[in-house]
Amino acid sequence: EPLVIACINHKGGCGKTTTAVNLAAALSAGNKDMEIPKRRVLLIDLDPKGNIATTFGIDKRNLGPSMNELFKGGVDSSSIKLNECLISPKTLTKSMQNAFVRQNPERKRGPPKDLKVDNLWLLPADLDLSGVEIDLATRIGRENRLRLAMQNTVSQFDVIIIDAPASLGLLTINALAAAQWVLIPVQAEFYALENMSQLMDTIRNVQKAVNPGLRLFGITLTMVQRSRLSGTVAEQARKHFGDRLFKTEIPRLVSIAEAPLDGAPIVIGMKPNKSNPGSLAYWNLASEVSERIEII
Amino acid sequence: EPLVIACINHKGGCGKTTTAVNLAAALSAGNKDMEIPKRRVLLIDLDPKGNIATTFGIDKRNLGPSMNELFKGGVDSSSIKLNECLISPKTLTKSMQNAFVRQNPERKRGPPKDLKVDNLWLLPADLDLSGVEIDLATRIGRENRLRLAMQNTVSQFDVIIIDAPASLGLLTINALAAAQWVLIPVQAEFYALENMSQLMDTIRNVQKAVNPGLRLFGITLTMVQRSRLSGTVAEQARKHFGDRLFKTEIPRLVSIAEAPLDGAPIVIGMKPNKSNPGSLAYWNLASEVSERIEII
Ligand SMILES: Nc1ncnc2c1ncn2[C@@H]1O[C@H](COP(=O)(O)OP(=O)(O)OP(=O)(O)O)[C@@H](O)[C@H]1O
Ligand SMILES: Nc1ncnc2c1ncn2[C@@H]1O[C@H](COP(=O)(O)OP(=O)(O)OP(=O)(O)O)[C@@H](O)[C@H]1O
Ligand SMILES: [Mg+2]
Ligand SMILES: [Mg+2]
Repeated sequence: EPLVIACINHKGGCGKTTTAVNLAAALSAGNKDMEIPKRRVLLIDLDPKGNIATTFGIDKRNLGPSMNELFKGGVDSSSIKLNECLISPKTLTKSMQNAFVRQNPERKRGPPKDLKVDNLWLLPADLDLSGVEIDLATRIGRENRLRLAMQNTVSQFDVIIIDAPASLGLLTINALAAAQWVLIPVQAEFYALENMSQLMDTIRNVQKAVNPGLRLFGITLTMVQRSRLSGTVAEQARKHFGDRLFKTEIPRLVSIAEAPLDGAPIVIGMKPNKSNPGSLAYWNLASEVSERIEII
Repeated sequence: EPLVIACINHKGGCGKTTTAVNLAAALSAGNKDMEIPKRRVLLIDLDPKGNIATTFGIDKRNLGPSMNELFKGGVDSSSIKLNECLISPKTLTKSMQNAFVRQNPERKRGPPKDLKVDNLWLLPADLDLSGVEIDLATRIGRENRLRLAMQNTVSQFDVIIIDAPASLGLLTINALAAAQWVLIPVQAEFYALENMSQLMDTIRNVQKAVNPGLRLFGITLTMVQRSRLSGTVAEQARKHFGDRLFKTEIPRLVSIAEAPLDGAPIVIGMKPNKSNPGSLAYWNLASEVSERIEII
C-alpha cells in the first residue's frame, strides 16, 4: 500500500514542482548518514506545463502513451494502463546525463557518475492535459479518474508524490481525490495567508464530498528570504498549523533554480553540505518528511 | 473603443498580477515628466485567487455582484451588468488608505495624501470563480462569456487590462477571446522558454478558432536577477521576439513584493526615482507601454 502525497497550492510559483521533485528524488535515493531509507518512489506530474519531464531532460515530443490517455479513456475501458506510461529510473538517468552534456558542452569530463536515480519512476504530463481538463468536466466520476487509474497498478511503490498545477480545477481535484495526504509548499509573500485559507476551504470540501480519508501531511515554507513578510507569514503559519509546519525552511537560492541546468534537481546534482545550502535544505526537508512517513 | 490587453502566462508566479496592477495604476495616474497621459483604466481580475482586490485592501467577503454572476448567467439573460460589479476609484482609494492604517498601526501620521487612484476601476474576482470555470465547460459560447459581458458596457474606458490565472483553462481562454492584445510577463528561469513556446501555441489556436484579431502586445522580463539563466533567457527572448520584448526589465526586489503592505502597488506607494528602483522600473515599463499604445 503506497503512501500517496499530493503537492498542492493554487498560488503560482511557490515551489510545488521544485519541492515534489527534490523530495521524490531524495526519498528514492535515501541517505545513510541522515538515516533516510531508500524507497521506491513514483512521481506523478499533473501539470500541463509538464515541467518535471523537463527537469530530467526528457523530450516530451517523444513520450509514449501518457497521462492524457488515462484521463480520456472510458471509466472501465481505458485502454491504457498507468504502468505503460511510466518512465523508468534507467531512462531518467540516461536523460539526465544527456541533458548535462547538452547544457554543459564545455565540461569535457561529462556528467558525474552519481548523476543518476535508481528507485524513481515518473508519470509525465504534457500540454494536451489542459484540453483534457476542460473535457473532463462532463465525464462521469470526473474527480476520480486519477484514483481509478492508480488502482491495481501502484502497489510496487512505497511513496507516490503528485505535483499539481496552480489552480483549483479538475486536475488538482483529481490529485486531492487520489491522495491520502496533502503537502502544501508556501512562499512567504503578501497573499500567502489568504491563499492558504482559500486552499484549506477547498481541501475541506474535497474531504466532505469526495475523499474523507484526505489529511494534511504538512506545510513547508519555500523561497524564504529576509523581509518584513517572511517573519509575519512564518509566524502565522506556525500559530495556525503548529507541528504540521515543517521545521526546515527552504531558502531562496539561485542554485536551487539553476540545478536543472546540470541535468538534475539539486538533491541529486549537489551533495548536502554547508557549501551547498540549497541541497542541504531539501535533504533536511526529506529527512523530516521521511520521519513523518515512519510515524504515520 | 477601449484597448483590451490580457496579461497571460500559464507559468505560475511570474509576475502577471504585479505587472497588470502596476501598469493599470500607472497608466490611470499618468505622469507629466515621463509624458504618460492620464487614461481611464479598467482592471479585470480573472483569477479565482482574487489577489487584485487584496492588493488594494478590499475585503472580498463584502463584494456585491461579481464576475461570477457574469459568467453564470444565461447567454442573453445575465441579470447582472458588468458595470454593477465594478469597484470605483473612490472605493479603491478608501480601501487603500484603510489598509495602510491597518497594516502600519505604528505610523501615527496615517496614509500619505497621494495614496489614491482617480481613474482606475476594478472588476474583482473571488474563489467561487474556480467552480464557475468547471461549470463553464458545458455552456454554449463558453469561450466568449467575458467578451459578451464586456460589450456595451466598457466604452467609457481607454484601456482594459485583464489579469489571467496560471492555467490554460477556460478562464484564460475567455481572457484571450475578449482581448485584442496579449502581454506576457516572463520570469527568466529554467522552464521559461519551453513554457513560452507552449503559450504561443495556445495563442495561435485561439487566434484560429476564436479570436482572429488577437495580437501580441509584448513580452516583459520580470523578477530579473544576475544568474546563468537570466542572460540566456533574455537573449533567447530578444532573438525570438525582437522589438516585441520591452526594453525595461523589472528587477527582483523585495520592495515590489512588499508594496501591498503599505496598501498599494509600488507605482502608487513610491515615487519613481533612483532610491525606489522598483517603482522606477514599473513606471519605465508603463512609459514604454504607453508609447506602444499610441502607435497602435
Ligand atoms: N528555493 C528556491 N530558490 C530559488 N528559486 C527557486 C526555489 N524554489 C523554486 N525556485 C524556482 O522558482 C520557480 C518557481 O518554482 P516552481 O516551478 O517549483 O513552483 P511551482 O509552484 O511548481 O510553479 P507553478 O505554479 O507554475 O507550477 C522555478 O523557476 C524554480 O526553479
Ligand atoms: N519584481 C519582483 N521582485 C520581487 N518580488 C516580486 C516581483 N514581482 C512580483 N513579486 C512577488 O512575487 C510573487 C508572485 O508574483 P505575482 O503574484 O505577481 O505573479 P503571478 O504570475 O500573478 O502569480 P500567479 O501565477 O499565482 O497568478 C508575489 O508575491 C509578488 O509580490
Ligand atoms: Mg509547478
Ligand atoms: Mg496572479
